[in-house]
Amino acid sequence: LTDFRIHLNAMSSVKKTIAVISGKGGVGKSMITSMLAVTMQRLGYKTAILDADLTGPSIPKMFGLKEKAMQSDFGIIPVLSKTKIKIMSINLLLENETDPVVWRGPLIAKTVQQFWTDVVWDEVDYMFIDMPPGTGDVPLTVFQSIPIDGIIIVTSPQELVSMIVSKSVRMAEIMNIPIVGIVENMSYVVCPKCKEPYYLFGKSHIDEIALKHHLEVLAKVPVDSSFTSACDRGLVELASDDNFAPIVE
Amino acid sequence: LTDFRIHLNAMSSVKKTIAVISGKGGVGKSMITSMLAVTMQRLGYKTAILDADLTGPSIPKMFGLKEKAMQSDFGIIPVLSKTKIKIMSINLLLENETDPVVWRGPLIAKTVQQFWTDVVWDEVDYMFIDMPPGTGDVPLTVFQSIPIDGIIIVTSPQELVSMIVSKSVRMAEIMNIPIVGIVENMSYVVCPKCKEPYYLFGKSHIDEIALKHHLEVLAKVPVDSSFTSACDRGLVELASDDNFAPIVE
Ligand SMILES: Nc1ncnc2c1ncn2[C@@H]1O[C@H](COP(=O)(O)OP(=O)(O)O)[C@@H](O)[C@H]1O
Ligand SMILES: Nc1ncnc2c1ncn2[C@@H]1O[C@H](COP(=O)(O)OP(=O)(O)O)[C@@H](O)[C@H]1O
Ligand SMILES: [Zn+2]
Repeated sequence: LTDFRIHLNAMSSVKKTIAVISGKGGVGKSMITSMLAVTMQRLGYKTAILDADLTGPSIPKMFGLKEKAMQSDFGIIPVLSKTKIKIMSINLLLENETDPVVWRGPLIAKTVQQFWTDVVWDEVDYMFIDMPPGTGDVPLTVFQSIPIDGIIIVTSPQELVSMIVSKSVRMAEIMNIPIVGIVENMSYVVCPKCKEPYYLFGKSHIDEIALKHHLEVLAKVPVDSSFTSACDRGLVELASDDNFAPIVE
Repeated sequence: LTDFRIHLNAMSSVKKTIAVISGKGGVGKSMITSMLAVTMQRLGYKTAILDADLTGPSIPKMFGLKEKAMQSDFGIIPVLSKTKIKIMSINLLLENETDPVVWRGPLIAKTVQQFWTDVVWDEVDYMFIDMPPGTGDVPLTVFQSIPIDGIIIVTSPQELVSMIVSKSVRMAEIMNIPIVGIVENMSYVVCPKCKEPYYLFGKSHIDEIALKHHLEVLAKVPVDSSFTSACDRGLVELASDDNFAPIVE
């Protein structure tokens, strides 16, 4: 099985890779990936993010990264965030961020593989991989192109959660990758005035769905406009991690 | 231009067709389409819904329709909702609702055209068309297959609204169809306890975006779990139309 492992750059060492998947775009997968990395980094782990979401590369924007990645003799150097998280994303390589590349499955997988082999990931404890959204062919080909140690599923209550979890479980089984657990995003909001929580779409069924698949619900993240503005302003590293700290086993 | 009009069934008469579009799935396009029809019907207009969203046909479920559509000598008879709205959807025709048809653009357009020509739309004042989500080829081919008098754009603040509105405006221009206006869905929630409105993703920019494109914001619909449960239980016709009544010109 280690033959399957696509070889890291000679100068790299990555202990654990966690892929973050979602049923479709817009459920907050990139925000959750960023917050997982931010939280781990605050706890002292050397953290990295590999932005494999090539059609919607929002990681650099959330971290307010202004510079492009540099090339060295050993390979491409990831860009460091304000709190020293190592980040690689297509937006850090292309000159013009609105480059009209048509990203198809095989090209996405090939590019993500190059992010793994050609980037110098110097001493990383945890690498979070922001996957292309969906549970179909595109994320599947990415799973086949780099070694993944665990999967986190991001769900949002207004989608068909049970179907998305079933599809994700099947995808993880096909690839023989363990599922770390489920993060439910945007299921409730806390009224800033009276602090009352309100379940936006009614009580969610995530606990029953998780139980049915023997999965753990790692966190339930409320809709919080401070997250939105932090992400919009490139300041995700200032956001509160109350919801995320418990995920760290 | 009337030659372009795909001919209605001989027994049909439809005064106005309004297509409801969205940037992507999950922003509440089908719920908004249903509520527009419900509100018009309550005001005394003879209303119909043509469910052109073949990959996600949720209209019958929202109306709690249990029966299948019947065939007559004149054509297919639409199913009547509890308040007599005439409805046609692929789910009302296929025996097995989980039929694994792969819906591609040309097949969607052809099927929607048949909904227009082969269904007896007997005396309809307003027909709302639940379009396939997106602003790309698939909805474009549907626009080319049946006559549309106006477009309503449904947006949700956590997507790239300005890009979606620009793409929708371009699509409407290509097809030479006027845009009735924009409905912003799920941008705020009213706390059930203290009645304080809370902007989930921060203050939205929909008014500026609408102004820039000379469009009207027809309504701003809050996230309200009573909508979700009404839709889930097939009782959308019982939902409150406070937000929707003003849209009726
Ligand atoms: N819990 C949350 N509260 C408030 N805003 C959120 C939350 N999760 C995501 N967002 C916002 O929603 C938008 C979409 O999130 P993103 O992570 O880019 O989704 P995805 O990667 O699934 O497409 C972003 O503007 C983000 O800041
Ligand atoms: N304003 C709202 N408040 C609460 N739930 C909503 C609202 N709008 C949509 N929903 C719910 O969100 C889900 C997705 O809505 P739907 O209309 O099917 O989206 P789309 O047609 O854009 O895919 C449904 O369960 C629906 O009941
Ligand atoms: Zn309150």
